[in-house]
Amino acid sequence: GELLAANRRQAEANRARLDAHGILTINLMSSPGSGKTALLEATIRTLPAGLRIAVIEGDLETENDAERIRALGVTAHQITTGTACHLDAHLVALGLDQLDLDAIDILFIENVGNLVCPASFDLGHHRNVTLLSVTEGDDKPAKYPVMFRAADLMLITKSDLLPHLPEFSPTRAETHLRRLARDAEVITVSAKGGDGIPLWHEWLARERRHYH
Amino acid sequence: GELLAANRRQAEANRARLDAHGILTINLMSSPGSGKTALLEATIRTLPAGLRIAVIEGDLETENDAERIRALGVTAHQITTGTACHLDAHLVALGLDQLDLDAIDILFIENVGNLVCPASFDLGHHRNVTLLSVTEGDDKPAKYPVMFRAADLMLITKSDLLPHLPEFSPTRAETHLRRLARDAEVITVSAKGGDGIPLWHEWLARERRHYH
Ligand SMILES: Nc1nc2c(ncn2[C@@H]2O[C@H](COP(=O)(O)OP(=O)(O)OP(=O)(O)O)[C@@H](O)[C@H]2O)c(=O)[nH]1
Ligand SMILES: Nc1nc2c(ncn2[C@@H]2O[C@H](COP(=O)(O)OP(=O)(O)OP(=O)(O)O)[C@@H](O)[C@H]2O)c(=O)[nH]1
Ligand SMILES: [Mg+2]
Ligand SMILES: [Mg+2]
Ligand SMILES: [Zn+2]
Ligand SMILES: [Zn+2]
Repeated sequence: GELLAANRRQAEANRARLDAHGILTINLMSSPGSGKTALLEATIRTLPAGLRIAVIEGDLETENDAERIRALGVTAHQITTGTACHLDAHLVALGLDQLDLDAIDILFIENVGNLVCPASFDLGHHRNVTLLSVTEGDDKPAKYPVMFRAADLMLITKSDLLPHLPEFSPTRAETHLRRLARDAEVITVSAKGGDGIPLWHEWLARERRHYH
Repeated sequence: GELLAANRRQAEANRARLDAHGILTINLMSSPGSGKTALLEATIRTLPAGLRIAVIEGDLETENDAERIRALGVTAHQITTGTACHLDAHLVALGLDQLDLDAIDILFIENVGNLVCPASFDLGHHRNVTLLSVTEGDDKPAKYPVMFRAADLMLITKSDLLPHLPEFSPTRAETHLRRLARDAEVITVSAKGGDGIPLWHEWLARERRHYH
């Protein structure tokens, strides 16, 4: 309805602003606790020389996640939504006002932990990255299809725990994704052990070349 | 507004119907994959003699969870919401029509995996049980307060994984819950190993005596 139409207009304005500054913008989505912030921490620890990033964090309450990012020396702006279970383009526009857009190559937006609503709100970003942790079960792409249909990349996270979770099959998770007629890439990572993080950096580099 | 008022009226009608049959009704909520269905499977495997249960499952798509319950010989009705990220009293009323209410002592409603919206919709149930898995992080009660404020019981799940997750502290999780001025009980369980399941059965028995 009117709400989504207004959001779309604001998202287009956000994207134009981001494009004018040559910023690749990634919308990170997942269930609560799937490892979005941990992935950003692992990304920062292995950041290629000269790559400048910033983060917009979305949560109902607390500055916890922005503080974790700032502790590693990277700019992070925290949006607290109060009760909304997803970010929208208007909240992100206010966040952009708080950042020096001339000093950023990649902007990460860590959305509110929710495997449904966030997929429906364009923020003005370029790519949707959906995280699925091995601890949640490999059936989630089938049970929460709205989110996984929207994914440009699916990251299977916490792979260091796989030896303790014999019932999780990365192949089954990918099969469920494919059944949604999605040809999104899939990368398996561990923010703790570092597995797959180089592939994640390669994907980001490819996307930067594609968008700017 | 009007939507929540209509939901409240339907919830009262549902609760009157459930009370007339002496049924204790539990609303199980959590993030996707925190172990709601696994908890129900463990509950069924250790069901006290003579206790009759049924399950209403809520998901966007698939019959997966209801099939897991039916595979253990317990009645389960699956609600598929399509896009809604939470159950409401109207959907539950339709589910009640599919059950033999004279054959049930405890009805479990497994809500859609979402740590925000489901807490705001009364289904006509008696108690809210919120699951927090050790794999999600102990900060969730602080970051998703709407859900944890509504909890009558918090179950910390997948405790068998604790040896592999040194950064999760059950004490910190409980402290975050208490800071919300909530005196809800906390029980730590493992659906896989069976730890804590007897305490969960004891809590259910106490609640049945309290309500009927
Ligand atoms: N073993 C293991 N644990 C991880 C990994 N990544 C994250 N975790 C743990 O998972 C929990 C949640 O991680 P977060 O980074 O806070 O997850 P999040 O998705 O940002 O959570 P929200 O923002 O609250 O939705 C924490 O206890 C982390 O330590 C990983 O690669 N391996
Ligand atoms: N180690 C361990 N794994 C568990 C436990 N309980 C559940 N799991 C695993 O966690 C994953 C998700 O479990 P489910 O029971 O499907 O979780 P759920 O909350 O019902 O998921 P949704 O209904 O999709 O939101 C599965 O891979 C389970 O095997 C447990 O006690 N210990
Ligand atoms: Mg986070
Ligand atoms: Mg389930
Ligand atoms: Zn929402
Ligand atoms: Zn909702």
